[in-house]
Amino acid sequence: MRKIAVLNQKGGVGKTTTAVNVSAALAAGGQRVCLVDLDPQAHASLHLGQAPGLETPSVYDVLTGDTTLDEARATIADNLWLVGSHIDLAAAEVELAGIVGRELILRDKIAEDSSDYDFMIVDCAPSLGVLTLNALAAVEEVFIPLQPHFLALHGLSKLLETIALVGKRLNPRLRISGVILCMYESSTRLAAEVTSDLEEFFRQAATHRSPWSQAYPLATRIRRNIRLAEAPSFGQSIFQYAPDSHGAEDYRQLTAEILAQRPLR
Amino acid sequence: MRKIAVLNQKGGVGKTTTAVNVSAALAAGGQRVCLVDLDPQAHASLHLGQAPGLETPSVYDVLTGDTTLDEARATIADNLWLVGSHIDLAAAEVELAGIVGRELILRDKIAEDSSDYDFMIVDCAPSLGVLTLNALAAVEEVFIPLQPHFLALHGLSKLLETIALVGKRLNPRLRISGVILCMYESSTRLAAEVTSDLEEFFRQAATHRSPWSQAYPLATRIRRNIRLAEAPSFGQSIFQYAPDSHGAEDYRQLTAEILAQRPLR
Ligand SMILES: Nc1ncnc2c1ncn2[C@@H]1O[C@H](COP(=O)(O)OP(=O)(O)OP(=O)(O)O)[C@@H](O)[C@H]1O
Ligand SMILES: Nc1ncnc2c1ncn2[C@@H]1O[C@H](COP(=O)(O)OP(=O)(O)OP(=O)(O)O)[C@@H](O)[C@H]1O
Ligand SMILES: [Mg+2]
Ligand SMILES: [Mg+2]
Repeated sequence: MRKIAVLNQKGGVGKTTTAVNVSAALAAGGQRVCLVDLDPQAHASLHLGQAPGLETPSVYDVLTGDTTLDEARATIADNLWLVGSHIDLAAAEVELAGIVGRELILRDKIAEDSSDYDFMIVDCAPSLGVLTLNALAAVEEVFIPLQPHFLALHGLSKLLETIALVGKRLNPRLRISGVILCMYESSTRLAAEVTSDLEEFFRQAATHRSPWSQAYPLATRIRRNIRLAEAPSFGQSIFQYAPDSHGAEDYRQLTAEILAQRPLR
Repeated sequence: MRKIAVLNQKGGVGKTTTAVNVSAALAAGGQRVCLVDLDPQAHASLHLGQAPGLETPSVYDVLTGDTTLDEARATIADNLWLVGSHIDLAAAEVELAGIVGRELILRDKIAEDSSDYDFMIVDCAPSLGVLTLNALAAVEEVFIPLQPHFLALHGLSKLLETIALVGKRLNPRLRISGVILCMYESSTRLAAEVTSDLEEFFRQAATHRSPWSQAYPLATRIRRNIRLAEAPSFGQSIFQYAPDSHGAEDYRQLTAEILAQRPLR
């Protein structure tokens, strides 16, 4: 099972749109996928037309109580399951504050879960708090969606340091599988320049053997496409809502690229 | 002096772009403006080519030490001053945790400041923590930039409740002066629908006499314009970087609309 966190502490860069649509594309292609919504805003859950916590338990109950992943999981479509979120999760940061091993709860619950998936994908909140640390301690791969604007690289360094620290102290198997260029405004100079700065950044990292020296920007760029912003208001992935759009095309291609990645060890 | 917080806990919706460009437009029109960067990411400071904290004190020193606003203030242009931020400010949340009246520090420092401005504009971080509470306790008006996408109204309710609570407990003069539609994708159905939902929301609020019953979406919409994303990489406002662009046009018009607002009491 490939266990993946979709992470960037910067808000509104395409994490949820990526987590949801890559999950949907993988499932449509026959991969068994469990999507975990680890954001109290619950946007991934809402994107797929779910509102957990009202009648079904949510990931909040999994992290703060005895609920198993299985009890909090809902079937979304063939091959696609969701462990949904709820605004109560916002309290988890405070509730878990004193608990020993509070960053390892999700990892333990995954270990106790007997279901087998090909992919577990965790959509993270725009923060580096205890919820996101749970994701980083539990998965083996991180994908970083990034909008190619000024200051994108600024936030990236801080994020990479946090990931390296978790890798060192909590999870030696953690690696960055790639940076995903999202909301890409084609044919603008800004997108081209930030992208080339990013490529240079990772070329440098590779020569210096830093903890992220195997990370790289994926070839597929997700272009700006209003259909991607419309799909959630119908509770659908882009493939249900607008299968012929550029948004669907790009996420299909991105998913193929992710599937083709060979594990690095 | 009109004291304004630019606030939305959702990330990447146009807070900094709005705070910086409205400040610049007001200053160019002869208003004396002090911009306060209350985000540890310091994007407003970087947008104007500043990197405080290295040699000059920053708003971190103002909030956690004896530094006055005057000592942390830099002149940016005619009529435009900046109290800049620094990543150290991220520690303020923790450092101020036990302090009595920790949300009122900025208000006290403003009261001790003898400089007179026509406008003080505070750029907030995407969070409702102690830094943002300092802004809400210190100002009298809140502007809420908002991207007209699905779930924009979702986050708005929570934000309005927080503002109402601060208004009730800490700052009875606090009011919401308006919602600013940013990153507006003209001629998309999504922008039109979310905007009309927003207008309906505030029409309802007006009839129910809720604490935000005088809030409304401003008529000026800030359209998506790549120039607005490019300007910060040159350390310039949109008026210096691309004075004839749609971005400059829209922020000029928004500023005129803000100037024309009559105080509600
Ligand atoms: N390629 C795209 N083209 C157009 N709109 C997009 C694209 N990707 C995402 N969006 C829209 O932009 C907004 C932000 O995207 P998204 O919610 O995926 O970001 P996020 O990083 O998960 O945000 P948060 O930090 O709040 O969790 C959403 O309204 C989404 O529908
Ligand atoms: N109207 C617009 N058209 C195109 N790009 C824009 C527009 N407004 C803002 N941007 C760009 O979008 C990104 C996010 O905008 P901005 O930094 O102003 O949002 P923010 O709400 O302050 O984000 P944060 O929550 O991180 O503080 C920036 O790269 C900015 O340059
Ligand atoms: Mg998200
Ligand atoms: Mg900002």
